[in-house]
Amino acid sequence: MSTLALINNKGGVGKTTTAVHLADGLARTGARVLLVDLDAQASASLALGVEREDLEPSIATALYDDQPIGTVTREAPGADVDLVPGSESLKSADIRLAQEYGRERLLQRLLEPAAERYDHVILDCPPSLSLLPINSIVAADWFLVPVEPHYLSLEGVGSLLDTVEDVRTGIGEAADLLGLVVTRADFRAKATQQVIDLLREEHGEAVFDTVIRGNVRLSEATSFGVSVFEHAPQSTGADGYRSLTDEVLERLSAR
Amino acid sequence: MSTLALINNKGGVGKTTTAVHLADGLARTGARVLLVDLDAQASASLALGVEREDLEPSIATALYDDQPIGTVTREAPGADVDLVPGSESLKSADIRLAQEYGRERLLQRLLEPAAERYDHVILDCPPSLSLLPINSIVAADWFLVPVEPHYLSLEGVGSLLDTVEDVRTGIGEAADLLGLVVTRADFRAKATQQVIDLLREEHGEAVFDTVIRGNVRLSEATSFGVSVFEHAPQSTGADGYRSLTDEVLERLSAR
Ligand SMILES: Nc1ncnc2c1ncn2[C@@H]1O[C@H](COP(=O)(O)OP(=O)(O)OP(=O)(O)O)[C@@H](O)[C@H]1O
Ligand SMILES: Nc1ncnc2c1ncn2[C@@H]1O[C@H](COP(=O)(O)OP(=O)(O)OP(=O)(O)O)[C@@H](O)[C@H]1O
Ligand SMILES: [Mg+2]
Ligand SMILES: [Mg+2]
Repeated sequence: MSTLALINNKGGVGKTTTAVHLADGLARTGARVLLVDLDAQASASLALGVEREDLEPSIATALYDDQPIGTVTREAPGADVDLVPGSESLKSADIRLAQEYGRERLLQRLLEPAAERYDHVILDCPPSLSLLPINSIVAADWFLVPVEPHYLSLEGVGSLLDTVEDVRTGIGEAADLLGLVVTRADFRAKATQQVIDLLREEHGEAVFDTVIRGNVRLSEATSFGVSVFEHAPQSTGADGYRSLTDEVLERLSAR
Repeated sequence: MSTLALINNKGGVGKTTTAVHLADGLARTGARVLLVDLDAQASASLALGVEREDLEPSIATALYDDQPIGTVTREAPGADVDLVPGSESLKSADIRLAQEYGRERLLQRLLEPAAERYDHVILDCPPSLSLLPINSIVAADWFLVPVEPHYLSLEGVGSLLDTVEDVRTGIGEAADLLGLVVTRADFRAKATQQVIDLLREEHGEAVFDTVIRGNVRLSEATSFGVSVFEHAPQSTGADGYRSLTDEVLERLSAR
């Protein structure tokens, strides 16, 4: 089993879109996949067809009330993926979990039973480096960093990778970088290729070959509660995420 | 004096871009403006020309070490605006400030001396509803919600407005909504107008007339550490934010 976390404290870079499409992409190769939504916005849950008023029980129930992960797992309505939804009760996670012993390992312990049932577990995280993303970094084998090819997004990648190393030193273990994924790329903008080149110069092989272009079909699919593979299978968004799924599988089997 | 906070826990919707351009837009009308960067990513500080290694002393110094706001205020390199930078040390704000008495009013107390010196104070917040955005909601007179016209962004607006009312009930005061600002609008996508119509249907007059279109000049300007008024004054991005600045001034004088 492999556990993959989507990490970037920069907001709106495509963490959820990538989490949902890797989950469905991997499921379409026949793998058994669990998607865990650790964001209070519950974007990944909504994107896979859960209604806002049906989000509970969520991952918060398992984290706060020590319930086994199986009691909060359900089939995602919009894809052949199992889902543990996020919910608004995650808003107070930092304050509620701050005093717990081993507060950075809560998710790792919770996910242990998942090892036998699933081939891949995908963790979608909120745009921060607070306790839930830190828990994901500790629980995951690998992490992926979606990066929008704008200068602002580029600036923060280095310090994000440093934070993961701080977690490794402080807690004793942390996920390894599977790669940086360029997302929402708009090649009409001159800066896009420049930023991608800078990223490849600085991070080399760590940057996935696949570049996910801006494609309205991706945000449209979300509004229908299905993946783009279902909503617009011939679109550049579907091509991009099929290619990324293949590359992720290649990198996982090579390690 | 008016204090305006940019609030939205959805990431990447244009909070920082709007904060920076309202600050500079208001300064260009002759007003004295202070921009406070409450995000550990320090996007607003970087967008106005501060180098990443020069971010300290930041707002964190004032919040953690009880320093007066003046000691951490500087002139922004890229605009005629005073700036209190953000910095990575804000990452641990929730845990460090959780035990303080009146932890939701720390920023309000800190900004009191600013009332005589400035006409407007702009607060840029991280993409969360953790302690720093809550402090901003308590400290500000008004808040603006940038919304990207995608279904996912739309979903969360209602619950965000509910959270502000919870703050008002729990703490005893909170900012009033100045308006919802549609940002990063791409009219090539048919869903864009649909989502804007839904937003106006649901929130009526609260939605600003000005719609900020997607315009690469905006992210380019950020990479040069200046506003779009400086980098590309004839661009649709500059037009959009000039019009928004006017509308904000109208709404402030009408209240
Ligand atoms: N390649 C793409 N093309 C077009 N739109 C995209 C693409 N990727 C993501 N989006 C849209 O951009 C917005 C931000 O994407 P998403 O929500 O996946 O980012 P995120 O990093 O998870 O955001 P947050 O930081 O709030 O968790 C969404 O409305 C989404 O539909
Ligand atoms: N109108 C626009 N047109 C084009 N690009 C834009 C526009 N507004 C913002 N951007 C770009 O989109 C990205 C996200 O914008 P910004 O950083 O302002 O959002 P944010 O809500 O502050 O993000 P975060 O949630 O990380 O704080 C940035 O790279 C920015 O340059
Ligand atoms: Mg997300
Ligand atoms: Mg920002």
